[in-house]
Amino acid sequence: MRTIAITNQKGGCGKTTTAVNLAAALAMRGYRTLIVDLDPQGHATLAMGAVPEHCEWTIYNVITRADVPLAMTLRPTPIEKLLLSPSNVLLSGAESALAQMSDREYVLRNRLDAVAHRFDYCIIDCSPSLSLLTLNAVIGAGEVLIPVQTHYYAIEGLRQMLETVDVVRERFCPSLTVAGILLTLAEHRTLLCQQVEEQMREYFKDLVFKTVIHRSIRLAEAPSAGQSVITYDPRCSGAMEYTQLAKEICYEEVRV
Amino acid sequence: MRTIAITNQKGGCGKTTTAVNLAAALAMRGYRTLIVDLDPQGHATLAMGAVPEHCEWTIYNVITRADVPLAMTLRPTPIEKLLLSPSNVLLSGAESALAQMSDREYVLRNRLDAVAHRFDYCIIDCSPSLSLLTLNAVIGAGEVLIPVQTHYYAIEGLRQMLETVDVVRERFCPSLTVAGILLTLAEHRTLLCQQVEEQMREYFKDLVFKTVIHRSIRLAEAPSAGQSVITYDPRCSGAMEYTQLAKEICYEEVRV
Ligand SMILES: Nc1ncnc2c1ncn2[C@@H]1O[C@H](COP(=O)(O)OP(=O)(O)OP(=O)(O)O)[C@@H](O)[C@H]1O
Ligand SMILES: Nc1ncnc2c1ncn2[C@@H]1O[C@H](COP(=O)(O)OP(=O)(O)OP(=O)(O)O)[C@@H](O)[C@H]1O
Ligand SMILES: [Mg+2]
Ligand SMILES: [Mg+2]
Repeated sequence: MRTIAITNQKGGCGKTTTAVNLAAALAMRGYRTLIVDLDPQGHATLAMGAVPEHCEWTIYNVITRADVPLAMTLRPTPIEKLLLSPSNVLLSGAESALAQMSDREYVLRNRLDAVAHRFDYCIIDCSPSLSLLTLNAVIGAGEVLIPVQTHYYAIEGLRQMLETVDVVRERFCPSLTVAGILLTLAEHRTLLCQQVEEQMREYFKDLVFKTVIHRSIRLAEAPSAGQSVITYDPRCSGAMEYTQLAKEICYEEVRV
Repeated sequence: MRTIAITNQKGGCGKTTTAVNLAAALAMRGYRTLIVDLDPQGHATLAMGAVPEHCEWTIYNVITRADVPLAMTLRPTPIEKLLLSPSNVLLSGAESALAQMSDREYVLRNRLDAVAHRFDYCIIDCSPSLSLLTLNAVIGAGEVLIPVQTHYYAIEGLRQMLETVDVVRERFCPSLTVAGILLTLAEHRTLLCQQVEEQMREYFKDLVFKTVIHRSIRLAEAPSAGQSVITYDPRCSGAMEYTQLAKEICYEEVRV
């Protein structure tokens, strides 16, 4: 199982939108895929059509109790090969619970190992913070994908994010890699976005995915229908771009 | 001094953009205004033209050391009546430091008291989390302004945010009020935004400001020039809307 954590401490850069639609695109291409919602907001859970408060077993139970395996939380989604491990607001209590544990940075990694044989890909959605919970996601995954809006604040945050990745690699996870930097919420016509994209590609070179996700209202509508954009409107630009990203992630041919 | 914390655990809903431009609009109307950057990302500091890493004294020192008064951190901004208390990445260490203190929820409130006589308004920018640091901002302010993007995930988050405000009022700050809910990043032409706005006004009634902040690229450009939009492009829609918000906050006539 290849696991990728979708993370960036900058808020609103498209982490959940990327986690949900990349996982959906991978499942539609035939890969057995797991999406783990590691954000107490429960937005990935909502996007998959589940109601966070109604989920009896969530990732919170898995992290705080040794007798609840990840497999117990798995729920079906609108896509056959995609399963969800949901979260809800209880997860905000995990931070202090984790802090008391001896193996506190590796809890999620140990829990993911138990289901690794069942999936080809695992995508983890993170909250906008560099908490112990997010650290668990990054170490558990061993690979991070960093969505970055093509705006000024986002560039500033990226430098800090990459420094954090280096620290985590040194102290906890020597094999940690960056799957890539994904440009999101891009707007064709604005100069600011074009300038930011140019700067990103110049500075970070191949680390930046060829695929760019542009602003498209269909991407914001899909979660209110409890679906990924891939099933909500398969022919819209958002669905095509996330499908292209899935191909790029799987090292298949990228049609630029 | 009237203090307002700009907060919402949902990321990217326009907290920093609102804190910076509301503070600037209040100062331009002649009020002595302080903006406090309580986010380790340091984006409000950047938007005021300062370099977070170069600030010798920041709000982190004020929170963690009794011998550093808030007054020591104050720096000028491009607007005469507006002063900044900056932050940088060191602030992410404040959470664990606060947890050890006996009066840990009230530290910022005590520090703000010392400068209250010098300002008419104080605006606090928060990070996208419900941490001890954000709790300090909410208790220190006694009033919260909640920016909400007119999208699906944002509505879900608002319910949780208002529940949190109720809990904080009961346990820590009986006089805590909601200054208002501010609709941000609104798009005139999309059905989703119109539907969300209608639902918000129906459900939350007068709690929602009359002023709505629409998406405008000038608002995203201004921080890269180290300025608020009020001085960057005073005639653009973003500047007009934040000026109108300042009037609404000050209970002056709102021209709808
Ligand atoms: N490409 C896009 N086009 C249009 N809207 C988008 C796009 N990507 C994300 N959005 C919308 O923008 C908002 C922010 O995106 P999202 O919630 O995925 O970001 P996030 O990084 O997960 O936020 P948080 O930091 O709160 O976890 C959401 O309302 C989402 O629907
Ligand atoms: N009305 C607007 N029109 C256009 N762009 C905007 C508007 N408001 C905010 N932005 C841009 O959207 C992005 C998110 O806004 P901002 O950073 O202010 O949100 P935030 O809630 O402070 O984010 P965080 O959760 O990371 O603290 C920024 O790049 C900002 O420049
Ligand atoms: Mg999210
Ligand atoms: Mg901010």
